[in-house]
Amino acid sequence: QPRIIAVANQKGGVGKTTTAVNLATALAAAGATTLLIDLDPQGNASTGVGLAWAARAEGSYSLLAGSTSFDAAAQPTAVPDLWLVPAETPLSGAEVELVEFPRREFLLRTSLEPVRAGLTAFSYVLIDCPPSLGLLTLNALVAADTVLVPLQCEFFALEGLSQLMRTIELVRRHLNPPLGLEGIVLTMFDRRNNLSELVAADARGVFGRQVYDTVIPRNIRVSEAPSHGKPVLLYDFRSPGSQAYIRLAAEILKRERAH
Amino acid sequence: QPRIIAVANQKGGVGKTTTAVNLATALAAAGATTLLIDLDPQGNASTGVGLAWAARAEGSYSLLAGSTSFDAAAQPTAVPDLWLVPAETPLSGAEVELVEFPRREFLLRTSLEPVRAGLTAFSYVLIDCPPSLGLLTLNALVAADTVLVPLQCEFFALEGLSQLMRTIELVRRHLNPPLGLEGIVLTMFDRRNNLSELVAADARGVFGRQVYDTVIPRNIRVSEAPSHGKPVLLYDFRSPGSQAYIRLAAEILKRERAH
Ligand SMILES: Nc1ncnc2c1ncn2[C@@H]1O[C@H](COP(=O)(O)OP(=O)(O)OP(=O)(O)O)[C@@H](O)[C@H]1O
Ligand SMILES: Nc1ncnc2c1ncn2[C@@H]1O[C@H](COP(=O)(O)OP(=O)(O)OP(=O)(O)O)[C@@H](O)[C@H]1O
Ligand SMILES: [Mg+2]
Ligand SMILES: [Mg+2]
Repeated sequence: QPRIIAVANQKGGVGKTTTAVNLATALAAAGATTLLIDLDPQGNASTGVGLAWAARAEGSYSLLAGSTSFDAAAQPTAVPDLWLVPAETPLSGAEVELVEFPRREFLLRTSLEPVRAGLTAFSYVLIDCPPSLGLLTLNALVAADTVLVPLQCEFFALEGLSQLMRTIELVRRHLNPPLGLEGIVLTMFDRRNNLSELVAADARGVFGRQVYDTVIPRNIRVSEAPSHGKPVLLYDFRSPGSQAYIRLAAEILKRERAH
Repeated sequence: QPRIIAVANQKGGVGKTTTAVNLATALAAAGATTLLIDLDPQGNASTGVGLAWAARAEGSYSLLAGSTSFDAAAQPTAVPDLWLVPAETPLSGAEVELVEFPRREFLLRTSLEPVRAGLTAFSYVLIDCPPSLGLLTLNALVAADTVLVPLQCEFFALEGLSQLMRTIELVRRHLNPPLGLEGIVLTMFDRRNNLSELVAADARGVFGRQVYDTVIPRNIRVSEAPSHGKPVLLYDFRSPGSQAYIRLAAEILKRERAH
């Protein structure tokens, strides 16, 4: 049975896609067959693993709408043991369209039944969410076992955390009781900037061990990698960004074994 | 008659709020009485001008729902000649709630009738949008005369531009025919990072003079200012960030006079 993790934060630009793509790659490299689901209409995760727009005919929109099977929506990527359910163009209209559907928050969870039942080879499923708490993110939170929260080391990002935690609690109470917090990962940490230290200290003060020891540094190679259609692990393996995501994967695997 | 400008981009974290808050402050400092409308449930623009959550009883949600008048929703800020319509907590449910309303895309435009009719002292209205192309951003695009697009100098942000332009074109064709492009402003430009140069060259290649000459540099003082509840112009007037937003205001005022 795979572990299904929603990578979510309604604050924009905090490193959700970068974390989903590179953590998925690092988990696959560690031998855990991984599925990445792109649930953001921007389609950045699909771009981040090098999939052209022309190759995104079936994906997460078709799954939500129930117009395709899971097998048709998932495809292999250039990264060994990493599979992708891409985001197709119609996903941008889904938030409004899905409002009328019965059990609209359960559409993704239902479509992932074969995965949840252990009928596929996946050990991990990561869902990249859009920057909002609308129906797409709700679908991810209902389909997931846990939530991984990238937290950019900036003030606005810290301010938004309480809103996200309230939403997770609401989902736990009304839609998905076993939903847990996988952890909080500090991203774009800049040693030269006091603010990063302040935000990190604040987050650890409130969330303690739920914040990973591994911190992702701000690293130019990370932001260059998507323009080459590659996770940073493939673009520049030795970069501080790649090494941080490899350590993050190791920490997540270690914590899971400990439970 | 004021100029109503939507500050929009569905890509997250590109500097929408930072641009809306600091450009509004610079326009007010230049003698143009300005209104800032916070249409993002995160409420970052309200925080950015120093308004406590307790003081956000009436604002953009009440305007959309039609439960308050414009006069009750707008309040002065600590910045002379800068007024704010804050984002209240219920705004986070508005995207789903508004779907059922008749003329759901025109709710903001209708509530701003007194402003549009020149019955208020405002010369400029800036609307800070959330990172999505849902009903809140659509309301802003329908209420606005023009759209100001902050473009972060990163690859994912550039990729998202065509989706935004398509949406603006759809709104122009079906909902708000005179909607124009105010301009594209390059944000978080980092001289040490090749990627910034590449993105800037690409954007100017495609959009030409629609990209402002003024470029906003990545500047730590800009990201520190919100934790002090102040626009960067008040937090550190001499910083490169403040000076860039002052130049941007001057360029916008100059371009408007030229038309
Ligand atoms: N550690 C890092 N160092 C440098 N740049 C980074 C890092 N992590 C992410 N970035 C860059 O910052 C920008 C925002 O990251 P990303 O797009 O992953 O965030 P997001 O939360 O997925 O955004 P959105 O809210 O739009 O979905 C991207 O251009 C990305 O390349
Ligand atoms: N020129 C700059 N230099 C340094 N930091 C900046 C700059 N502009 C914005 N920032 C910081 O980058 C982060 C993202 O900016 P901001 O929140 O304004 O983007 P946004 O597009 O409004 O995000 P969202 O999509 O969540 O609404 C913030 O923490 C902000 O303080
Ligand atoms: Mg993303
Ligand atoms: Mg914002």
